[in-house]
Amino acid sequence: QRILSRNDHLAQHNRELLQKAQVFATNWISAPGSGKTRLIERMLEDNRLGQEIFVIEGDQETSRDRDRIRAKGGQAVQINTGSACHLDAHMVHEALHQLPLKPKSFLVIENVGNMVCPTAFDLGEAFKVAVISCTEGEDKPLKYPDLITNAKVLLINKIDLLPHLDFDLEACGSFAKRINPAITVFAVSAKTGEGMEAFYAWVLSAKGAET
Amino acid sequence: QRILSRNDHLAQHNRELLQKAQVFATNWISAPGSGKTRLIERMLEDNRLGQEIFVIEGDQETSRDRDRIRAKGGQAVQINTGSACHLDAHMVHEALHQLPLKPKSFLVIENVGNMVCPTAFDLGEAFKVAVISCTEGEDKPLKYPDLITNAKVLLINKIDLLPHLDFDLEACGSFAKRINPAITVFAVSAKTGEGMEAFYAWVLSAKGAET
Ligand SMILES: Nc1nc2c(ncn2[C@@H]2O[C@H](COP(=O)(O)OP(=O)(O)OP(=O)(O)O)[C@@H](O)[C@H]2O)c(=O)[nH]1
Ligand SMILES: Nc1nc2c(ncn2[C@@H]2O[C@H](COP(=O)(O)OP(=O)(O)OP(=O)(O)O)[C@@H](O)[C@H]2O)c(=O)[nH]1
Ligand SMILES: [Mg+2]
Ligand SMILES: [Mg+2]
Ligand SMILES: [Zn+2]
Ligand SMILES: [Zn+2]
Repeated sequence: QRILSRNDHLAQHNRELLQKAQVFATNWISAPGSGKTRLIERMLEDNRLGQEIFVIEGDQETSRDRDRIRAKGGQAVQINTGSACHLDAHMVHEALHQLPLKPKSFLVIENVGNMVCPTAFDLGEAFKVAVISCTEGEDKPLKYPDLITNAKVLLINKIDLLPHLDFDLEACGSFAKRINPAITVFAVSAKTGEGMEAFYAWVLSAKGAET
Repeated sequence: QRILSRNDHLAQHNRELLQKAQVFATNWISAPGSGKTRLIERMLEDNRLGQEIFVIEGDQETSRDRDRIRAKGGQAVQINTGSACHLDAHMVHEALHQLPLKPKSFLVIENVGNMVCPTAFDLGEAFKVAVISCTEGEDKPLKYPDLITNAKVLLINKIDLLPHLDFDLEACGSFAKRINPAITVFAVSAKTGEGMEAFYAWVLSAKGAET
């Protein structure tokens, strides 16, 4: 019988709270600057998920990401982690009680930009979303495998920049499948919206399966 | 009297070892995919530092970066950190004993891609080099301040992509100066070599001042 760490215990509490409130929560993890906030802005602009999107923003410092989400009409709270490099279930628990969550809505938890430590912490989400920007190089799934092992879906973002890069999109996707054969991969651009329709359809069916 | 942590103790040992060997060591920190390895490749290609460059590569997994450096004629060893998100002085100590370091040479320690945790660990280097890619957004110095506070120099890399980005180069530099007024900032492209001459001149004078 594995002794649940304090974090796992709280994560389980968060998960029960979210299930009772009928809120579908995901935990978004990437390197700094891969486009997590831009992707959430795009989801708010497109409004294709049919329900309200609430956002918990995690950053060492500033409320810049929360302000960007609010500017797009989203309800967002900001967690500043200071020297901590990842969100934990305790921080998220506090933030959950600050949001007027509605049944059937979505909760996006944008983690601190870091491909390593956030992958190990359960926050109470349904699953983790990994984001890799094609400006970072196709080798990232192999070099930072925890990101891929712990995610259900990988978004390869900023594909509008492909004409200007030496990035091998095929290789990046197959490297991810090598690390986690079950992962689903989408190539998208948060800037132009390319590829997002397929991702929205996938999220809606994943939500249907979970709730 | 601050009690030196075990890491600081070992870092001090590394620093003495490097000073005795007359090797000028720097610790390069960035987000994953900012171009640390590409910058080292560029330094090997340009050969403008006048002395041999030894490299310690830090990654969760793979020896891909070490192999890239060796392919450019550099002497490199690879440290795989597994689940650890940063290099520490103990890991570097082991690697130091594997390199045939020469007097007056350079040692570049490429840390694990992570803007947070590596900034807190002294490895025995002369100073830290921060790298931010202009594909990551100009807000990074404000959102990940530890990276800037702990660095002596900031390289804003990939400026060859500026025509295709909404990146504000001026703002990024001034945000960094706001966080750390003493930091020196260079705008460079590891791909085209633009801006590297000024950086080489700065490194040579910094090395002269330290040794
Ligand atoms: N060309 C292009 N740029 C993008 C895209 N998505 C994001 N960006 C840019 O990438 C930079 C970083 O985007 P953010 O949304 O702030 O990234 P993030 O992952 O939220 O960053 P942190 O929260 O700081 O870790 C900004 O300059 C964005 O404009 C995209 O699809 N295409
Ligand atoms: N256009 C352009 N691309 C660059 C430049 N520097 C690096 N890249 C590209 O950016 C991607 C990542 O470069 P790397 O050198 O592997 O970055 P890194 O910081 O060493 O990455 P990790 O060690 O995995 O954290 C690769 O696709 C490079 O080709 C640059 O100056 N301009
Ligand atoms: Mg963000
Ligand atoms: Mg590298
Ligand atoms: Zn960490
Ligand atoms: Zn020793």
